[in-house]
Amino acid sequence: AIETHGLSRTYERGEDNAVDALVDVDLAVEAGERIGIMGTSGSGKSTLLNLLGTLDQPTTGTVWLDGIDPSTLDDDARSRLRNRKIGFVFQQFNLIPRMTAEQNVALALIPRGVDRATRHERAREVLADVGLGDRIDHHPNELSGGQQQRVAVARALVTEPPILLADEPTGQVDTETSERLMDLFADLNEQLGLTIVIVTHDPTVEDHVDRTVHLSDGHVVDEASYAGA
Amino acid sequence: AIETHGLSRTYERGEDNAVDALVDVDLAVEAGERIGIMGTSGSGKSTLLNLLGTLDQPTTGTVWLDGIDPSTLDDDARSRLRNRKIGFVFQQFNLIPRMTAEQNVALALIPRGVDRATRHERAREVLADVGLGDRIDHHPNELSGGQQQRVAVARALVTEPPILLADEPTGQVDTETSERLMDLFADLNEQLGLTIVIVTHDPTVEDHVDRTVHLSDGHVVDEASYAGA
Ligand SMILES: Nc1ncnc2c1ncn2[C@@H]1O[C@H](COP(=O)(O)OP(=O)(O)OP(=O)(O)O)[C@@H](O)[C@H]1O
Ligand SMILES: Nc1ncnc2c1ncn2[C@@H]1O[C@H](COP(=O)(O)OP(=O)(O)OP(=O)(O)O)[C@@H](O)[C@H]1O
Ligand SMILES: [Mg+2]
Ligand SMILES: [Mg+2]
Repeated sequence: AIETHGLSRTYERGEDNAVDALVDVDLAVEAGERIGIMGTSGSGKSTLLNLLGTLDQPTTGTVWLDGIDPSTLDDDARSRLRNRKIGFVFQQFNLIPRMTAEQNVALALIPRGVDRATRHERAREVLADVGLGDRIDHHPNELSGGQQQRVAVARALVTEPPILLADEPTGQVDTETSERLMDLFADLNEQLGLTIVIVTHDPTVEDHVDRTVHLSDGHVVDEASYAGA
Repeated sequence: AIETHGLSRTYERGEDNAVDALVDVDLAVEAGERIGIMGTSGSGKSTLLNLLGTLDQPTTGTVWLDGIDPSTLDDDARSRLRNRKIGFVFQQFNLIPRMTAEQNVALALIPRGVDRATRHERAREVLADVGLGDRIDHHPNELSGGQQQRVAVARALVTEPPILLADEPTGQVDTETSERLMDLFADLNEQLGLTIVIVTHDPTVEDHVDRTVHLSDGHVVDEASYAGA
């Protein structure tokens, strides 16, 4: 499903201010696997996830999505690849303020050429799956933080993508709601073979993944040398 | 420090769509106390915190801040009261995108009439306290999610307010960074008598507060009747 080789990302900020956010990351995720990514704040987790999701370009190294290197594609082809293969849950949600929960979720189905009635029907179904059946007509500013996060999760899942990349999808919700979301991911993994890469600070998520990759200052560290393990 | 009596908040949405976010909450927080607020997603935690912080007005009931009822003041007097007494950490950070971390934090000292050089010096000190000494000239979009959150915490603390109202201040950071923030709050509580009200989903925060208030569907429930306790 996803593979990286020698992946690095440096943010240039003029003079000698550059930040090496990610250094020399080799990663292989099989189709249907569930991988956790943990690490201290600022260790490069979101940077890695953005590169895996083709939302950013590596400084050096390569990413392969089902054998395709996105950097060889033009912008249109790259966003078509992304729309077909990846559901993304952003750390800061990125919901559209003037749209309702239902509209925000249905929007994700437009690139798939799904008709309007079906888009909205599927949006309502997935919102019910994340426990928001009674908030479908609320705008983001009429929802709590955790509810907004669940709308973002619903939007990522509504297209039934083969790969889910989720950046702390349970960071704003309570333990009970978090378990409910993780169970939903597990069902989709078992029934549809969904490949899952999830960034988290929550140690209980380790119970829901096959293995966990630990990042420290942009480097992948093995379990033993990771101070926080 | 803070007291509420019969506090309720209903969000009107036309027709029969109203949401009773908070119902009949009686709460008393002594000066220097540390209180946690927990509850499932959508149970009214942020609504309660916004009312305690005079950022919103109750539908019924009263809030007293050191004996003053903010609803009896005009807008200017209410924001002066807020600036003098409260440091607020928002759930969604609310940083100013075109300002650096240092500028975002220094800005909070302008209503206090502090001169520019001192504002920036104090901003750098508090940013170092939250572990961001090497990111002071980064804009929010050049910071990770957890780093942005820590800038928001620094901005709430830089004015050395008597009361800190924090809405999931450690939701975006790892366990280690979270402990560091909670220790910082504990130091300020012991040394300056800081009163702390903290909304959280993190059960380990219970070790850092004197008592925890549990909300369920807008109601305060006692420990025993709270399903998740
Ligand atoms: N402007 C609004 N209009 C209508 N309903 C609203 C509005 N703002 C919040 N709500 C509703 O009020 C309830 C309480 O929201 P609140 O933000 O206080 O929850 P919370 O306990 O902070 O949840 P979370 O843990 O997800 O942040 C929610 O059900 C939410 O949908
Ligand atoms: N545009 C940018 N310019 C400069 N530095 C950046 C930029 N974006 C991120 N960084 C830096 O890169 C590092 C990695 O950021 P990243 O967002 O990947 O961290 P993270 O592991 O997701 O952290 P968190 O758990 O706080 O979300 C951080 O130190 C951050 O300050
Ligand atoms: Mg991140
Ligand atoms: Mg909230």
